[in-house]
Amino acid sequence: GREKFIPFAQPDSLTRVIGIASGKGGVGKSSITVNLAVSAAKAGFKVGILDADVYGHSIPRLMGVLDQRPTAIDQTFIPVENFGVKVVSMEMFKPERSDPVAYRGPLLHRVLEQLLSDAYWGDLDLLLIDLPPGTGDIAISLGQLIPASEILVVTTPQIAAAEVAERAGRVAHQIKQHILGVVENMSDAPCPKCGETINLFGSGGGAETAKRLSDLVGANVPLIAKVPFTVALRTGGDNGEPIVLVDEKINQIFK
Amino acid sequence: GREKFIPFAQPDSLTRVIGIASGKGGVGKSSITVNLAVSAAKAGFKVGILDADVYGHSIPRLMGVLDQRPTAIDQTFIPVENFGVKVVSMEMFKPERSDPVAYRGPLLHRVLEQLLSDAYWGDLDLLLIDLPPGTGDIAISLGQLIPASEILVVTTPQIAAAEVAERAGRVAHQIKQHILGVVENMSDAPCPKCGETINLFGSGGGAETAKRLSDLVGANVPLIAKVPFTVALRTGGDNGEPIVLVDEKINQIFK
Ligand SMILES: Nc1ncnc2c1ncn2[C@@H]1O[C@H](COP(=O)(O)OP(=O)(O)O)[C@@H](O)[C@H]1O
Ligand SMILES: Nc1ncnc2c1ncn2[C@@H]1O[C@H](COP(=O)(O)OP(=O)(O)O)[C@@H](O)[C@H]1O
Ligand SMILES: [Zn+2]
Repeated sequence: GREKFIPFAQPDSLTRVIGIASGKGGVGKSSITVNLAVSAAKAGFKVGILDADVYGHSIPRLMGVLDQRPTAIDQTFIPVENFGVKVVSMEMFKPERSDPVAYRGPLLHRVLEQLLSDAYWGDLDLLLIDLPPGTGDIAISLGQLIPASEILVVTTPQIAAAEVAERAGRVAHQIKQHILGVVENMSDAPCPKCGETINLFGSGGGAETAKRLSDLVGANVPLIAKVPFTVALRTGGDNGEPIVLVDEKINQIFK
Repeated sequence: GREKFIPFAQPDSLTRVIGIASGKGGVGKSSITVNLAVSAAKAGFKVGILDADVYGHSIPRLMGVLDQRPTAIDQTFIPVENFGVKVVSMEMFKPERSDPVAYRGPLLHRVLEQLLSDAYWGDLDLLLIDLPPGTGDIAISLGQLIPASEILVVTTPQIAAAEVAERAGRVAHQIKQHILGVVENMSDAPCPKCGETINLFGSGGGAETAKRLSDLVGANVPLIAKVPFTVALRTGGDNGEPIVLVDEKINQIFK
């Protein structure tokens, strides 16, 4: 069919597009995406989230827009909005929420293209794209559809996770996408009773991933932030209220 | 090309084939697969693991066979073996371990078929297949290639995870695969200093997933086990020494 017009792929686009990637699932990639977006909106930026994680799509719950759908007007549709952030998710286009999405490769590319071109995003400063974990089709499609997009890699503290996280960065490098940096998530947690620091997931994984990716690209890929394991971050996510709204200390980390 | 001969798909096969599935990544699916396999081998069963998680493939590290490759003899190859368990992983077929696997749909089906037919598994009592997280191509392919295979769904304790975990079961139900049950992983952890139970990931997710899947299939889908969050399980995994080898209490849970 005809090529769709994607505003963010135009040379004069002022929107920064960042794909949030991880080698494995469950490292907190979607929670990081949501808290980054809401923190940026709190600071006055115009922000959108495109949930392209077809297998997980947890953004609607994390953003408190679980049963909302975009309003369709002709060929375009208006994203739902909460906490000052516009949200479009693959989940919103399924007939029944509990329908498992069993997309196959080439269909994924077309769906991503459609969400980028047909949604009426308006003038955004920042568009975060929550990619599926791993190095599959969609990460490659994003690089093809928006060559100027950048990649942020999320990983957990254990060294063993660095190897898988590095793979997510390698794909980006192969398709000449800029790797912005690494976020280590679920670092040491204090015991709620005695305050002892418990290192649930080991340590050093973020720095190790950043080092491996720096060696790969031949330039500095920084470890941008370490987000501690915080039970309130999880409960906030389960209830659709991102923690950066209520916890200024955590909000500072996301800034 | 010609249909490949898969011994486990034959009506007289005595091997129980179980796909280990999860709605999301990072819930401990691969760690559960490895500890189940090693526990069964300790109890005298002949066990194999096929690591079909193309995007994560963490089985070789968890099983302590990171840089080993199967020996090829003509058209067939001999799986690597450790702790009495035979292991074949998609990772073993890549030129460089750090190569990101960017397989697309139809290729995945053929690679799975090849690993099932060309590996010389011998007489197995049990074959565990570590599926990629989510509801994508490979879960569907397994049901097509081995219709008698069963599915075990792994989830974490928070209720929010039950919705995604349920999806993994729905695909199995749609392709008429039997859902064996649910395992809840990373349940309450004791503080190493004061012993206080910390509920890192909430509670009730396993029971909720089992209930939803029971309603879906119209029969009892049991919550088979709850595995506590155990730092030694993580460190054992990172070092390629499954915890059931050294911790009898945990081994009892896996039996
Ligand atoms: N820093 C953190 N502290 C505590 N829990 C976290 C943190 N980050 C993520 N989580 C929890 O971990 C689980 C997985 O997070 P999620 O964002 O869904 O991961 P992913 O998108 O990588 O699959 C969720 O239950 C989430 O609430
Ligand atoms: N019961 C547990 N207690 C402590 N850590 C665990 C437990 N189960 C898994 N883990 C850790 O959680 C991380 C994710 O586990 P993994 O088996 O790779 O998940 P998946 O295969 O679902 O992506 C690993 O670092 C692993 O060591
Ligand atoms: Zn304590």
